[in-house]
Amino acid sequence: MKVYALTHIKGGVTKTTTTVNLSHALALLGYKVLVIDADPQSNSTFTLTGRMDEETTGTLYEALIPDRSKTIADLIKKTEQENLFVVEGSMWLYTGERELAMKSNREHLLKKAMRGLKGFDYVFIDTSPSLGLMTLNAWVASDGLIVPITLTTYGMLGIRILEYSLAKERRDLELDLPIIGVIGTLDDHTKNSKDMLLSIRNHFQELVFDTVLPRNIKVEEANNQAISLFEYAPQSTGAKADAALVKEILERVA
Amino acid sequence: MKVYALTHIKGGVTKTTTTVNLSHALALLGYKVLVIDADPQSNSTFTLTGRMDEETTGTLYEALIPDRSKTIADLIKKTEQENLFVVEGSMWLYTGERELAMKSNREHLLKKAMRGLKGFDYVFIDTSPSLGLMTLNAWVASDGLIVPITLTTYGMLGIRILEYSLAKERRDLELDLPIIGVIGTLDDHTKNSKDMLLSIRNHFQELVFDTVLPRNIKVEEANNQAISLFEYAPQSTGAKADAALVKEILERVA
Ligand SMILES: Nc1ncnc2c1ncn2[C@@H]1O[C@H](COP(=O)(O)OP(=O)(O)OP(=O)(O)O)[C@@H](O)[C@H]1O
Ligand SMILES: Nc1ncnc2c1ncn2[C@@H]1O[C@H](COP(=O)(O)OP(=O)(O)OP(=O)(O)O)[C@@H](O)[C@H]1O
Ligand SMILES: [Mg+2]
Ligand SMILES: [Mg+2]
Repeated sequence: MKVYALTHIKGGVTKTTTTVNLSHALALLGYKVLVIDADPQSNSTFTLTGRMDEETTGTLYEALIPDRSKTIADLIKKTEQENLFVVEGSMWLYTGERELAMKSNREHLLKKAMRGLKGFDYVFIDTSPSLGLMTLNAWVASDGLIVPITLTTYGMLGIRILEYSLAKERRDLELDLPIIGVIGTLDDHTKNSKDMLLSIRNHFQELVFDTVLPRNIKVEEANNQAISLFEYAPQSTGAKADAALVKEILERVA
Repeated sequence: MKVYALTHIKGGVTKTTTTVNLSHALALLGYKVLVIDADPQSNSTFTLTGRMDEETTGTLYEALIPDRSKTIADLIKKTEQENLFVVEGSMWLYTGERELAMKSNREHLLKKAMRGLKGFDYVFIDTSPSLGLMTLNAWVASDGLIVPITLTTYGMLGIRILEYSLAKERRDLELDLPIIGVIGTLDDHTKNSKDMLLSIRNHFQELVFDTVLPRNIKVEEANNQAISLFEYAPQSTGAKADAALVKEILERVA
């Protein structure tokens, strides 16, 4: 079982979309996949289940906040996609920062809740655009980080904070927290995008996947309707790029 | 003097871009404007000053974290745009949540630091995509909130958490925290965008500005190069829409 956290402090770089589409692609290939939605916005939960209103029980909140917390295994729900399962996010985690800060072993709560979890080939954790304790829990619980980054100056600026924070947490928590891959996203095929991609490749070298995810309205449309991109528009440039990315990831981590 | 916070938990809805472009437009009209960058990413700071590396002193950090904190007036810097000033953001505020949580009067620190601030017609506070203590400080320090929202389901989902959090903080802090306006952004002129705009107008009614900000590559290009949109592409659809929005805001708040 491999666990990866999708992370970047910059908002809107496609953490959720990439989490969901990679998970769908792997599930279609027959891998058993779990998505853990660690973002209070719960956009992964909506996209995988269509659920807009939060259930009162059975969300990630119960694995992290109550003293008698549940395990991740207790919270797993099916999605309509065979082989693809989800632990639903919770908007009540938006104040999670303050509540987690007081708990013992506060950075390891998610990892603890995942003890004994088995039967999955891949687990993806979607995170919020922040570097707080929720995101830190996702980092600690994972084997490595996947960093989607838009081909913009703002995307690159966020990397400095990410790398600073990673270095700090590696020292403090005595953990590896490796970046296993960086994905260029929302490629507009402009000169801007080309130049930015070049500086991202210069900075991250071989960590950057060859596949760059194009901006493609079909991806946005599939998200808006909570339909799998591979069902909604299997021939779209977005779906083809996601399929190519999955192949690269499998080669890199197998 | 009117103080407004640009806020939305959803990442990438154009909080920063709208803060910067509205500020430029008002400054060009002769209003004296201050931007306070309360997002650790400091994208407003980069866009207004071109600065990528943080100064060791003179940022918002010094107004909020040290015991002998500075006032906002101490931290004001000029930009190249006449009438437009900035209080630079600080990446060290990314752990601000935990540091602020322990301070007395923790929601009012920014408001306190702004005591006695004068000589500005408008102050805009750019916030991060979160609802933590930094954002709460921006809300408490402002006369009202401006909520940019992309015409997507994810944008709308974020509104539920925003409204829940607003209601809670209004009760707890006994403050008005009015939403003075909602702006539709990144309009792709697709059926999707139209449908979403309709549901946003149904939900927020007269709070939604008539002007909708279009997706326009010139806006992204200006941001990437830290150049004012009104200098870089004054005839662009982006610049024209920002100018129309400013007129609406002036009518609404004058
Ligand atoms: N390939 C694509 N083409 C067009 N739009 C896309 C694509 N991928 C994602 N989007 C859209 O871009 C926006 C940002 O993507 P998404 O919400 O997945 O980013 P995020 O990093 O998860 O955001 P947040 O920081 O708020 O969690 C969404 O509206 C999404 O539907
Ligand atoms: N009108 C526009 N047309 C095209 N791109 C735009 C437009 N406005 C903003 N952008 C781009 O969209 C992206 C998101 O905008 P921006 O960073 O301002 O959002 P934000 O809400 O401040 O994000 P965050 O949540 O990370 O603070 C940026 O890359 C920006 O350059
Ligand atoms: Mg997301
Ligand atoms: Mg911003």
